Amino acid sequence: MRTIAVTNQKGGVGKTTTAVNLAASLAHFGRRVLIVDCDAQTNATLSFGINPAKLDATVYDIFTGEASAPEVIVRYSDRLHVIPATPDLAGGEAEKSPAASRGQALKQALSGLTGYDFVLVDCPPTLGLINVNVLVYVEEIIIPMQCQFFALQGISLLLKTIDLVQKRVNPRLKITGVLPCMFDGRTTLSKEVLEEIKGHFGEKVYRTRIRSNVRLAEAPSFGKPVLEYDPNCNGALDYLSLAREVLGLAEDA
Amino acid sequence: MRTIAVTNQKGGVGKTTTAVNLAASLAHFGRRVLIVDCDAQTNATLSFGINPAKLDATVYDIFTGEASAPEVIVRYSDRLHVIPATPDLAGGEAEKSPAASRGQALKQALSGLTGYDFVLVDCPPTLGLINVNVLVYVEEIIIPMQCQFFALQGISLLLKTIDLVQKRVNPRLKITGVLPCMFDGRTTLSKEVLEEIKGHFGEKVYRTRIRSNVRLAEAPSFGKPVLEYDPNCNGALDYLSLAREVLGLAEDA
Ligand SMILES: Nc1ncnc2c1ncn2[C@@H]1O[C@H](COP(=O)(O)OP(=O)(O)OP(=O)(O)O)[C@@H](O)[C@H]1O
Ligand SMILES: Nc1ncnc2c1ncn2[C@@H]1O[C@H](COP(=O)(O)OP(=O)(O)OP(=O)(O)O)[C@@H](O)[C@H]1O
Ligand SMILES: [Mg+2]
Ligand SMILES: [Mg+2]
Repeated sequence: MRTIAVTNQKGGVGKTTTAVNLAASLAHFGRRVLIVDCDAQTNATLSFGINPAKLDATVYDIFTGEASAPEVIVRYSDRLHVIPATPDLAGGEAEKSPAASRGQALKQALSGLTGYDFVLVDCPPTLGLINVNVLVYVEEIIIPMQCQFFALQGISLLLKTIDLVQKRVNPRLKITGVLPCMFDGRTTLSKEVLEEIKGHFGEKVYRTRIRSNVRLAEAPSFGKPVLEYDPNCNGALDYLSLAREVLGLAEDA
Repeated sequence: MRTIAVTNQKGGVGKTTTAVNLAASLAHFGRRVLIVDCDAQTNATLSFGINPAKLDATVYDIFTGEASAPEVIVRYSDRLHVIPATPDLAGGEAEKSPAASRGQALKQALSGLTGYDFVLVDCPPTLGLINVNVLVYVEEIIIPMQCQFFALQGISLLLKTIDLVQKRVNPRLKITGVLPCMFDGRTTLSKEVLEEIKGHFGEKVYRTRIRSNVRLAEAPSFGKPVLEYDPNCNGALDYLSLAREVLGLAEDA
């Protein structure tokens, strides 16, 4: 089972869009996927048409240790399940449980999971205790980056945090890949920033670039991943291409 | 003197782009403007070509009370001054000073300022103590919103926070305006979300919409506001239009 955090403390760079659509694309290729929404903004939850206001059991109860994974998992489709988030995650209370305050809450609740090939975790745009819980649990990290001027700003702080967790608590944690998002191939700026990102991360930068595509912004308002909303648009094709890279498949699989 | 926070805890919606370019546009109309960067990502600071790594004195020292405003202000141009940020703001230490922990640090340091017509504050994408310090200090708030599906998500939390500060500490605090950013007029989604935003905020939504314009994303990499980088592009025109609305000027001023 591969466990992957989709994280970047910079806001609005494509974390949720990537977590949701990579999850759907992996399921499309036959994998059983669980996506865990750890963001109080509940954007991933909403992207599957799940209304956080109507739920009793969410990832919040996983953090407080009051519920087990099976009690909170929502089935979106046969191969795509969701642990939803709730705005209550913003209160600062979720991190206060003994396990969460040591970064162990997700690991304790989810390491025993069976029946999934992939667990993807959508992270909030912060470097706080919730994110630490995620980094302690997963073995892989995908960093979405918007190819704009500020993309590499603050990246050293993210890398330091990852490094700290990896050295002290989770030796298997590694950055699997960096994903250029909202890519606008027509502008010199995008290409320059992409070069800068490659200079920084080298081989880790995925060949796939997620191009700017309005369908990706529209799909959440229909409560479905883009693959269901418009299977032939660039957004869908790009995330299928990313899934192939993540799976190590040939480009025409 | 008008004091305005540019805030929205959602990431990547246009706070910095708005703070920087509204500041420059107000200066263009002859006003003396101070822009205060309160974000550890230092994006506004970088947008003026200021390198945070080379500074001894920043807004951090304002928070800790170790420096006064005149000691940290950097002159970008005659009418446009900057209090720069530093990545150290992320450490959680800045908020620990007696004044900052009560939300009073900015107010104490900046209320005595003279010589400016406008003070604009660029806020981080959080609802933490740094933001509270900003809300305790300013009298006005501009909320940039991206016209996408998640725009109104989490807005109630922001409004609650503003309400709390206004009731308990700062009765003159008010939301002056909501600014549609990164507006893509071609898509139905943008128009639908704009309608939703208007339904929510009514008259407070500026007539000006900041259209998606790559020049706005490029300008920071040249260390200057868009008005200097490309004075005739849509980005420049839109922020001049916003400045007119903020100043209460006629549209052809
Ligand atoms: N490739 C794309 N093309 C067009 N729109 C996109 C693309 N990727 C993301 N978006 C839109 O941009 C906005 C921000 O994306 P997203 O929510 O995925 O970022 P995020 O990093 O999860 O943000 P946050 O930090 O707030 O969690 C959303 O409205 C999303 O629909
Ligand atoms: N109207 C626009 N057209 C094109 N690009 C834009 C526009 N407004 C902002 N951008 C770009 O989008 C990105 C996010 O904008 P910005 O940094 O202003 O958002 P923010 O709300 O300050 O983000 P954060 O929450 O990280 O502080 C930046 O790279 C910026 O240059
Ligand atoms: Mg998100
Ligand atoms: Mg910003």
